[in-house]
Amino acid sequence: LIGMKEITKVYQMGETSLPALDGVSLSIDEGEYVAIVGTSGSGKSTLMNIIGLLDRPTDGVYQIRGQRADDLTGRQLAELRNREIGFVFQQFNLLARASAWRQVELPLFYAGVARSASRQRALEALAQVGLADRADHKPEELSGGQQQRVAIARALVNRPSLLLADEPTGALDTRTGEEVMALFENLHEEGLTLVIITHDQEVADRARRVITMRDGAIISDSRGGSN
Amino acid sequence: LIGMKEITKVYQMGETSLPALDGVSLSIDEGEYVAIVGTSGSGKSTLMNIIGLLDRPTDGVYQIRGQRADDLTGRQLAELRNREIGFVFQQFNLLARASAWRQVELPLFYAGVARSASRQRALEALAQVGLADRADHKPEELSGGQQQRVAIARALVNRPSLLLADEPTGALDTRTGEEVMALFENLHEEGLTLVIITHDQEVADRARRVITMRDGAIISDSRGGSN
Ligand SMILES: Nc1ncnc2c1ncn2[C@@H]1O[C@H](COP(=O)(O)OP(=O)(O)OP(=O)(O)O)[C@@H](O)[C@H]1O
Ligand SMILES: Nc1ncnc2c1ncn2[C@@H]1O[C@H](COP(=O)(O)OP(=O)(O)OP(=O)(O)O)[C@@H](O)[C@H]1O
Ligand SMILES: [Mg+2]
Ligand SMILES: [Mg+2]
Repeated sequence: LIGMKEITKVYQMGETSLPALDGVSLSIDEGEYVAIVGTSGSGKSTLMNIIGLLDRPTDGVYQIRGQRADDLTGRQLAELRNREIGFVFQQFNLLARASAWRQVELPLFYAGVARSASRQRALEALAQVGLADRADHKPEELSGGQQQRVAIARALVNRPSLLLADEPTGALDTRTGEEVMALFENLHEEGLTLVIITHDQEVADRARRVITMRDGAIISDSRGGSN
Repeated sequence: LIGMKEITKVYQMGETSLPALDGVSLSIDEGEYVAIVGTSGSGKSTLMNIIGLLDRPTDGVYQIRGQRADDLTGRQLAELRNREIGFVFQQFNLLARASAWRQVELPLFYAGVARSASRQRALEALAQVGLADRADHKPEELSGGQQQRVAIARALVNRPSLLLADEPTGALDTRTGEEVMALFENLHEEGLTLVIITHDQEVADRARRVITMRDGAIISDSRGGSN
């Protein structure tokens, strides 16, 4: 599904170069269940942004479904993302003034789903994360964990083939976090490819494969190891 | 240090009333180490905003250091907050365009600390959370866990007597999270009152007292129990 070869990301800050990713090579097949772990600042979110076509590497090759990302136009990247990839961002990235159901409806709108159907699907997605009674709340009227769940519903509503989730249970109590993980795993059994960045060992333990990062590099990959 | 009597917080949404806090009574003494736990949406952050004088209850009495909060002017509340209370917010609440050291310097600026001293103190606070080499980075140039640590440094720089921390290790890997907890606990031994909202059982286990919330109420309080 995705292949990275010698992916490098360097940020230029005035005279200084900051290497956020340092030659990362990685492949993830359709249907895998991968956890990405590592210390704060090790490059996990940067990696996920490149996987999700939200950022371009400074060097190296990234392929998704056999296509080189750098061969695609901005518009083709946006269509591919909208059709195939669901994102849960580390800080949710909700629209500041939209109600929860409109946040969740947004990917359907971009996908061209009819308005008559999209509101209903948005409400169903919210119900799946226990927020049916918060559909009209704006982000400032939602708790941290409720905002995170809106972001999760939004990530799943367009039935993506790949879910990229950055700390998706970070703001959730244990029980709500387990409900979310059960939801992801049900979808995984139906074919969804799961890539989850997490600091929670209990989440990492549920994955079939664990990739560990440090200082912009992959220092271990359990593929072919424990499962 | 703080006393709450029948604290209620109701949000009015058009015709509907949403009770976020439902008659909470609570006292916290100087020097305590309290964890607040509970399900997503149970009212923890709402409670912390009232404790920290950032929000007013709809009903009930809140006292801090013997003074009723509703007897104080907006200006007196701001001065008391700046002098006594450090906040780590659930979503950090950093300024969008300021570098890390300026974020941390802000409480010192409000406290009237001389510019010659405040930059130095800000840099020291950043060093305490392992971010000396990120002092000039703006939030968008920092990882999630680095932003959280900037918020932590900012909360501590003015040497408050009360720390209110909402999920302060939520974006941190285990080891960085333990470094932060060790920092808090050192300050606690020197007299800092610690109130930490957390979903992490390992953080809750370190506290001397655990308050559990559900549906806007306190359902258990281990005071006089385990410690
Ligand atoms: N401005 C508001 N208007 C309406 N409802 C609100 C508003 N702010 C918060 N709420 C509601 O109040 C309840 C309590 O919110 P609070 O943020 O205190 O929860 P919490 O315990 O911190 O949850 P989490 O663990 O998810 O952060 C939630 O159900 C939320 O939807
Ligand atoms: N725009 C930028 N300019 C400069 N440096 C940046 C920028 N964005 C990120 N960085 C740096 O790149 C490194 C990797 O960041 P990244 O967000 O990928 O880390 P992470 O592994 O997700 O960390 P966390 O667990 O704290 O979320 C960090 O050290 C960060 O300071
Ligand atoms: Mg990150
Ligand atoms: Mg909260």
